[in-house]
Amino acid sequence: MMLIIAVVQDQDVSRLLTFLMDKGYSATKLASTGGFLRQGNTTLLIGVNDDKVSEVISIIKEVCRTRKRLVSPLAAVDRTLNTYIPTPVEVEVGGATVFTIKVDSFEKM
Amino acid sequence: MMLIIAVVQDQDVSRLLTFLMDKGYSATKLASTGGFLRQGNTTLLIGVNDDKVSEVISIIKEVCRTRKRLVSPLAAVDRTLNTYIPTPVEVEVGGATVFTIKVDSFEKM
Amino acid sequence: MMLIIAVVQDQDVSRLLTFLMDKGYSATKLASTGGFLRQGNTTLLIGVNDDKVSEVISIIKEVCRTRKRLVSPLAAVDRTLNTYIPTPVEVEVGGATVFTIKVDSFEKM
Ligand SMILES: Nc1ncnc2c1ncn2[C@@H]1O[C@@H]2COP(=O)(O)O[C@H]3[C@@H](O)[C@H](n4cnc5c(N)ncnc54)O[C@@H]3COP(=O)(O)O[C@H]2[C@H]1O
Ligand SMILES: Nc1ncnc2c1ncn2[C@@H]1O[C@@H]2COP(=O)(O)O[C@H]3[C@@H](O)[C@H](n4cnc5c(N)ncnc54)O[C@@H]3COP(=O)(O)O[C@H]2[C@H]1O
Ligand SMILES: Nc1ncnc2c1ncn2[C@@H]1O[C@@H]2COP(=O)(O)O[C@H]3[C@@H](O)[C@H](n4cnc5c(N)ncnc54)O[C@@H]3COP(=O)(O)O[C@H]2[C@H]1O
Repeated sequence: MMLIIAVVQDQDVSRLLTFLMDKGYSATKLASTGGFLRQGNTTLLIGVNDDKVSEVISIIKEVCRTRKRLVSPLAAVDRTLNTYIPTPVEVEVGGATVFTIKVDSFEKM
Repeated sequence: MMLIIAVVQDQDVSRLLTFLMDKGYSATKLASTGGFLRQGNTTLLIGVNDDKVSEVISIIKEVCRTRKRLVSPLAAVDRTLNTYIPTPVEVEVGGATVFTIKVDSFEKM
Repeated sequence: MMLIIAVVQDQDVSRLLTFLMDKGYSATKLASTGGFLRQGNTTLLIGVNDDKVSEVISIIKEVCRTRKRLVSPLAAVDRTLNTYIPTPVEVEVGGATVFTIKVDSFEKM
């Protein structure tokens, strides 16, 4: 058993869950926030048998899109700058950040 | 040190935490959502010494109940059906889904 | 790759994220609740290369403060007492509780 922890963009979550559920997988959704942009995103916990990890990862790859976000630089530039810079900055946010962790034991009760 | 990640139903959380706290355990609660029913549930993080894992799991087993949920089929049936089926569908939700993961290092500061 | 799961107090989160982002680290924030005090706190997921774990832990140590919380004993004392005790109880809450877990595989997509 492996636990996949995937941080994805909110816009992809519903479609991703539909794909995963239709294939018989189970998942749990946690509302989260990005540490850099401080904007909402979603963290999914997906427990799967070892031999299914690559299928789940390819579903995530298929569904989750990279997007560019315009960010007010006040939140994102180097904090040592004292002057106020009005022009927005473009930051690319990847489709998904995925950690796969070995599960020592799994039980449903 | 092991980290127990337990997905439980909201109705059992308060009693479960009381039991765990009374036994001197510590836990952190995360609000979560089921991937299939898209309804609220709770994910608990419980860090315990290796030799206490089975005691915590038996407390979870004792407190967390299996329940049947009536679900409007629109959210739950096979998406290939085009016709609208008005009768609700019963889905059994287990008391707890529990992942136990080895902790490489643990520190309180 | 290691996944650091750090439970910290809300008051330290913004400064901690600023420190971590400025050093080029990435993190995801989850709103959480303490199992004992039932008060809000924050759980951070921080994926780092193995050789950077100790630097991240020392940043957490530097930023996160231990605080004393006054708690109405109704929520915290032994439940077998029937009498109502009006005087508040002081509970010390540590700066951070940190679990470090080995990551089997990591992927950005
Ligand atoms: N210290 C830093 N300096 C400069 N640019 C930075 C930065 N940290 C992040 N970024 C950039 O900002 C995007 C959004 O990051 P955020 O932290 O809001 O949202 C992140 C975060 O919630 C999560 N994430 C990514 N890597 C992570 C890691 N190693 N550990 C935990 N969470 C991670 O995935 C989301 C998307 O990450 P992604 O890498 O695709 O996209 C990132 C990256 O392009
Ligand atoms: N391997 C795993 N990884 C991560 N989280 C997991 C997991 N297995 C279970 N969970 C979590 O535990 C909740 C209860 O699962 P349970 O299997 O008892 O009860 C489930 C199961 O009886 C059924 N179900 C779940 N996924 C299904 C699917 N793909 N197809 C058909 N039925 C499904 O619906 C009930 C509610 O599921 P829901 O997703 O709303 O809520 C799930 C989900 O949040
Ligand atoms: N092994 C573990 N697994 C998962 N999460 C963990 C953990 N150890 C600590 N945490 C998380 O860190 C928060 C602060 O814990 P700390 O031990 O510094 O500070 C604790 C501790 O001094 C005390 N405490 C916790 N559990 C207790 C218990 N069963 N009996 C007596 N005192 C307890 O109350 C303070 C606040 O606890 P609270 O639960 O509200 O909030 C906890 C909890 O959210």
